[in-house]
Amino acid sequence: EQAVVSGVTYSRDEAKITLRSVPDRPGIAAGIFGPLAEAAINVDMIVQNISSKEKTTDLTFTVGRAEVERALAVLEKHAESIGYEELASEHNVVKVSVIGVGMRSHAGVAQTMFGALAEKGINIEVITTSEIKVSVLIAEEYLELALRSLHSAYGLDKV
Amino acid sequence: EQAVVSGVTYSRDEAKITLRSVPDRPGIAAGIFGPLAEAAINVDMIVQNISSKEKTTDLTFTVGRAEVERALAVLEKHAESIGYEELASEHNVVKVSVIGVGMRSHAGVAQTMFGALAEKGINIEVITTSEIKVSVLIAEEYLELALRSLHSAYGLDKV
Ligand SMILES: C[C@@H](O)[C@H](N)C(=O)O
Ligand SMILES: C[C@@H](O)[C@H](N)C(=O)O
Repeated sequence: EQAVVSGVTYSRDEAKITLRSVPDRPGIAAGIFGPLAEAAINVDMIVQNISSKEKTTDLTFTVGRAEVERALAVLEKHAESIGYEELASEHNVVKVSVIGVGMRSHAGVAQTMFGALAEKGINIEVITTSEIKVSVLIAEEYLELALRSLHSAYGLDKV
Repeated sequence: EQAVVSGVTYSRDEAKITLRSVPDRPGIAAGIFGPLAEAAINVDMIVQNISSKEKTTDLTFTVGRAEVERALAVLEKHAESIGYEELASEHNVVKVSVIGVGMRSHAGVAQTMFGALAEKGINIEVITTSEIKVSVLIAEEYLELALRSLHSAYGLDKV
């Protein structure tokens, strides 16, 4: 499984915005991304997990740092129709991704990635995956340390 | 933006497992995927959002339906070291993805996707994105309706 990982990438220009406790019913997600699309806000990651017993859930997305204020203003304008409890945003996060083409399972790649970050005391704030990638958001101050640890964990630093 | 979407894909063999309220500190995610990788469980999606004020968060992943029981047994064995409050699983979900190569922003593609699902009363349970895709988990019974609605929303049904 290890041989599968071909590289580690990152993006510094990420700020995350979280809508806390949105109602878990059809139309809410459309009511969030409709106004953002109309305001031509460039959204990168979108992450939502299943709802709680109270039938609400948090929805997080990332934008370039220059667009945070504008995105927050759009959401505040539509606060009533969306129905979130609170908006939270954080500028100092970075996205780090491990790329593995042909991964049969994410578990092995994730174990190595999460283990390497844990050894250095780097907390994982958000996780998403695609067929060929595992991506996390971490605090920006850990970026260089994370990249070095991941390169060595996957043996990518051997020439 | 619309011209960007090239296709809609889906996967029926998905069951989701959620660890409720895991502690948000380094090492927890590694402590979940280590045992799963060692048990050779094939993990597909992994989704985690930022933590709550109580410094806990839910972590969801998907496996093939045939592996749910085995994955739950692995997690129950490590319940103490991971520290989740509760395990939840659901068999009848499917993953539906919209593919858009060269998407500058996910907002437009997401608006159309989420809007098309909302119109048909289809609730979105989980959302993740990658550079070229927006993926959601929905209830299996809505699969055919979702695929038809998305094909027509993106004009993919025109020959
Ligand atoms: C929370 C949000 O995703 C909601 N479930 C919807 O379908 O829009
Ligand atoms: C919740 C889990 O992701 C934790 N933050 C970790 O770093 O392992």
